[in-house]
Amino acid sequence: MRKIAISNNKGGVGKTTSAVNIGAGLLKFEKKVLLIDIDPQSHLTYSLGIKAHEIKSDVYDLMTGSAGLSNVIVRRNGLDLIPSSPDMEGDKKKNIMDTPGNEFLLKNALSDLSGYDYVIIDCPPALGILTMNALTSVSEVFIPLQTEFLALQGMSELLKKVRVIKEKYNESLDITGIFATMYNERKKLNREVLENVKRYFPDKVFKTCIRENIAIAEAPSFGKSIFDYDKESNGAKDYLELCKEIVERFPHD
Amino acid sequence: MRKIAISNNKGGVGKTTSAVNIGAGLLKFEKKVLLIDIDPQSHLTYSLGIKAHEIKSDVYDLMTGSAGLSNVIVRRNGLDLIPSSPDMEGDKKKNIMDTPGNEFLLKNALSDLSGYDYVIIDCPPALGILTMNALTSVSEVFIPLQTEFLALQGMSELLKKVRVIKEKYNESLDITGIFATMYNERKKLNREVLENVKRYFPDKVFKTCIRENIAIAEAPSFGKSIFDYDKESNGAKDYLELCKEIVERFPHD
Ligand SMILES: Nc1ncnc2c1ncn2[C@@H]1O[C@H](COP(=O)(O)OP(=O)(O)OP(=O)(O)O)[C@@H](O)[C@H]1O
Ligand SMILES: Nc1ncnc2c1ncn2[C@@H]1O[C@H](COP(=O)(O)OP(=O)(O)OP(=O)(O)O)[C@@H](O)[C@H]1O
Ligand SMILES: [Mg+2]
Ligand SMILES: [Mg+2]
Repeated sequence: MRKIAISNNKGGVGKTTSAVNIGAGLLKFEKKVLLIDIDPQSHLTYSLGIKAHEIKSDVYDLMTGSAGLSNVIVRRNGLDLIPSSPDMEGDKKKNIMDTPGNEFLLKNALSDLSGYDYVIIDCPPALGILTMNALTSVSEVFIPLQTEFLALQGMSELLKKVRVIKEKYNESLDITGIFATMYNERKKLNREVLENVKRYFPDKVFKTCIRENIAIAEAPSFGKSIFDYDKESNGAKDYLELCKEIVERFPHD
Repeated sequence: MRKIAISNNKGGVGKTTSAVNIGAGLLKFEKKVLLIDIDPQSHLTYSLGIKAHEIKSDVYDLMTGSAGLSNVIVRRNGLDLIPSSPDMEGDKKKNIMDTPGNEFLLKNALSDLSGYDYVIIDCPPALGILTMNALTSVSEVFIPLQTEFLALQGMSELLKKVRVIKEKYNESLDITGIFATMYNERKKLNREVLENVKRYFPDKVFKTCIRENIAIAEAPSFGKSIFDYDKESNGAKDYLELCKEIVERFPHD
């Protein structure tokens, strides 16, 4: 079972979009996939068309032990999901912060999970306790990178955080790869940033770039992955290409 | 003195970009402006070309009382800034969380601030303790909105948070306005979301939209505002237009 966190503390770089579409893309390779939404904004949950009132128990209930795996997993469009909810942001988050061993709440809750080939966790744009829980539960990190100046600035903090977690909490953790999102090769800025990233992190950048494609931004308003929304789009082609690379490129090769 | 927080828990919607360019735009109206970076990612600080090693004391030192106003303010391109730094994310943030009265640390630190017409605070993509400090220090909130489906989803949580803070901590707090960012009128999704926002929040949407403009994304890599980088660009025209509206449109009109 490959467990992957999609993380980047920079906001709006395509974390949620990638979680949905990598998840859906892996189904095309006959993989069983579980998605986990650990962002209180719950955008992964909404992107699958699940409304807030439909959620009986969420990832918080799982982490604090008030619900088991079988009663938090919902199924949509062939994907299994452990949903999140907005009230994770307030007192509930504070409650998680104050629980002893709070770095491992999710890891412990997933300890007897089976029956999946891939587990994919969508993280919030932060390096706090929720992202910490994701990074102690997985052994792979995928970093979506918007190829712009400000997004590149945040990378060093993220890499530092992954190194610290690997040393102190989760020896198996490693960055499997960085992939460009919203990429437009006609924009000089995008080309320059991508060149920079390839130079800084030579063997960590996926070959596939996800191009800028309006269909990708439209799909979540219909609760669909890019494959169900517009299978002929550049977005569908790029995410399928990326999934092919993911399946063939094992971690820590 | 108008004190404004630029806030939206959705990531990547143009908060930092707007803080820099509204700040620089207000200089064109002969206003004295102080920018405050309260996001540990420090993107507002980097956007003005200030490197991490140049910062002697930051907003954290100000909030915890280990530095005064006069030794945290740096000046660049005519703008005064209270910088942030990445180490605000770890133990320092935990220290703020555990300090009694931690919601008002920034407000208290700014209590004898004078000599400015506008104070503009750039917030992180979250509704935690740092955004809380910003929202208790100001009486106006500006909400940059990327006109896409996922960005619209986050609005209700943000509005709820502002209402709670107004009731419990800061009676003077109000949303002055919402403005569209990265707007492309040729994209149906952008037009539809903008129409939706105008219907939901009739008198809260600024007339000016900030159009999608690559020069805006290029400017921070040179440490410049859009006005210094490319004054003929759509970005410069739009942010100037927005500033005109801000100056003319007083809060709570
Ligand atoms: N390749 C793409 N082409 C066009 N639009 C895209 C693409 N990828 C993502 N988007 C859009 O960009 C916006 C940001 O993406 P998304 O919300 O997935 O980022 P995120 O990193 O999860 O954000 P947050 O930091 O708030 O969690 C969304 O409106 C999404 O629909
Ligand atoms: N009008 C625009 N046209 C083109 N690009 C833009 C525009 N506004 C912002 N950008 C770019 O979009 C990206 C996101 O903007 P920015 O970082 O300011 O958002 P943010 O809300 O501050 O993000 P975060 O949530 O991470 O703090 C940046 O690369 C920025 O340069
Ligand atoms: Mg997201
Ligand atoms: Mg920002």
